Amino acid sequence: MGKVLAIVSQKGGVGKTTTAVNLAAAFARRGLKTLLVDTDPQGSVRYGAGLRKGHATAGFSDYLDGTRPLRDVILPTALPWLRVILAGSVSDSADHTLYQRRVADGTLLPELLETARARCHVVIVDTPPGLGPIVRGVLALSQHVIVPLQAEPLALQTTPQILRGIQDLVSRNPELTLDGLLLTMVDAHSPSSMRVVEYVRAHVPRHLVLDTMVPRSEAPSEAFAAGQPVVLRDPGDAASQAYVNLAAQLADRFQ
Amino acid sequence: MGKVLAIVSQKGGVGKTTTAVNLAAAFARRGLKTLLVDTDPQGSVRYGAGLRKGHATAGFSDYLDGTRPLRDVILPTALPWLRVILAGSVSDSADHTLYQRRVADGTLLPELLETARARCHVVIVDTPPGLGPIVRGVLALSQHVIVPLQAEPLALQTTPQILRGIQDLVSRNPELTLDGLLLTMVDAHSPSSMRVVEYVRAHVPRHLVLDTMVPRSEAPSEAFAAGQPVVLRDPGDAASQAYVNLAAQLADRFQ
Ligand SMILES: Nc1ncnc2c1ncn2[C@@H]1O[C@H](COP(=O)(O)OP(=O)(O)OP(=O)(O)O)[C@@H](O)[C@H]1O
Ligand SMILES: Nc1ncnc2c1ncn2[C@@H]1O[C@H](COP(=O)(O)OP(=O)(O)OP(=O)(O)O)[C@@H](O)[C@H]1O
Ligand SMILES: [Mg+2]
Ligand SMILES: [Mg+2]
Repeated sequence: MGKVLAIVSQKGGVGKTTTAVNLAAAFARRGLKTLLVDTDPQGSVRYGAGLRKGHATAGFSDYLDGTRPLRDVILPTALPWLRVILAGSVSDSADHTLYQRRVADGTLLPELLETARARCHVVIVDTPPGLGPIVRGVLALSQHVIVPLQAEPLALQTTPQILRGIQDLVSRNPELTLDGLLLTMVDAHSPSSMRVVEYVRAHVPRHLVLDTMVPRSEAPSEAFAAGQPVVLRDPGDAASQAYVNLAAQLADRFQ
Repeated sequence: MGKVLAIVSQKGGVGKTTTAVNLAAAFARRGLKTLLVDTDPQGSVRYGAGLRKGHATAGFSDYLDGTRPLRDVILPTALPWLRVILAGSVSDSADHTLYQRRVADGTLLPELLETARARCHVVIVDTPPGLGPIVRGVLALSQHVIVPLQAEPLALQTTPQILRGIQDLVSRNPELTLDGLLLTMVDAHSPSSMRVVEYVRAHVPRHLVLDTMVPRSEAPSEAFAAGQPVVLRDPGDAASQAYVNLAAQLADRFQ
């Protein structure tokens, strides 16, 4: 039985989608059967997952509202062991209230994850920023969660609140463990960025901070422009190597 | 009668809070009576608005749930014409469902904005990432909206959706105009960042893109670490100057 790994943060723009896409690709490269699911109405996974040209755009929201069966929304990618479910047509609508309710209250998300866990080693779920109904609905059904923490002073200020929110959600789901905070966009040339790293290493309990840190780099942004995971597009880049190392470190939790 | 200016984006981490705080400080420096309201449960405004040490932390959410009167939550800052309303105790709670409902459906937000418009030239409202009930509730009562657009390929990919969402919200409120997209974190040394700028200038109708662009700079992050708006802490910095120029360009819309 595979496990569900959610990527969550209340703060926006911290690298949730970048982490979800690249961890998924790195796991698949190691031979883990991997499914990547985009629950964020923004639908950013679509732009970075290495899908084939002309791919279908129906996704998770179309499965939830009953207009598409599951097999229609599971898309192949450039990697044999990586499949992707996009956010779907919710990305084209302006009002997400109904979609949020379906994620939080419906029975289709549990069914989807049960089916996926039966067929895969790991199901990685990208989520929207915040601790709203979508994130709560996903975490209620997850076994693992990683919280990207951007190495910026402001992201640090809101960390206690994020940890409190996650602890609250972890307490409601006995199967859920916090794998840790993942420091992202660590900029060795920026004193304020390095102060954040030092503060986290000194003040957050060691078991809550992943050893791997993802450095700030041009490559993830260029990979999005090219529509691919950076671990595939630019494997020699330091950010790519960080995601590959992270996958190596976490892989045995999912086999 | 003053006007309400909302700072909105579906994408996270694009500079909404940085723009709200610095535009508010720059307007106040020009002598406009300015109120800055934080409606985002993350409560990031608190860390960048230049509040006095030991300031009260009750705020907008405490006014909404009836535990505080308005005069208790309006806080003075280092600038005579700038007052701030923080997010308040919602920042300390893990579940924001009730808070979201109060913002979207209650009568207290309209009352607060009416009172503020009677006393100020401009009320700047920071919002959480997304197009959820808080953003919709705020935009229904606003006269102006600015959408920060991070000069990154991925932020560009989701722009059509953000513009569609905003157009939908603008169509529901005849008083609301989109002042424009504000390009932020523009990195002259990054080819992918400059490609985003060129693309936006070439493809988005000119009247929808503000002339001012905010360059990527260390100074806004360091200003958050110091708890102040960057326009006050480091007025010579290029990002500060961009916000000051933007305030000069927009000021006559609010007097
Ligand atoms: N290591 C890195 N170095 C530099 N830029 C990065 C890095 N990782 C991600 N980025 C860029 O930072 C931006 C934010 O990343 P991303 O969209 O993955 O964050 P997010 O948390 O998913 O955002 P949202 O809250 O909007 O969902 C993107 O433009 C991405 O290309
Ligand atoms: N011009 C800039 N150059 C470099 N960094 C910047 C700039 N403006 C803002 N930042 C930094 O980028 C990060 C994101 O900015 P900010 O928090 O204002 O975005 P936001 O859209 O309000 O995020 P959220 O979606 O979480 O509310 C912060 O760490 C901030 O210090
Ligand atoms: Mg994302
Ligand atoms: Mg913000």
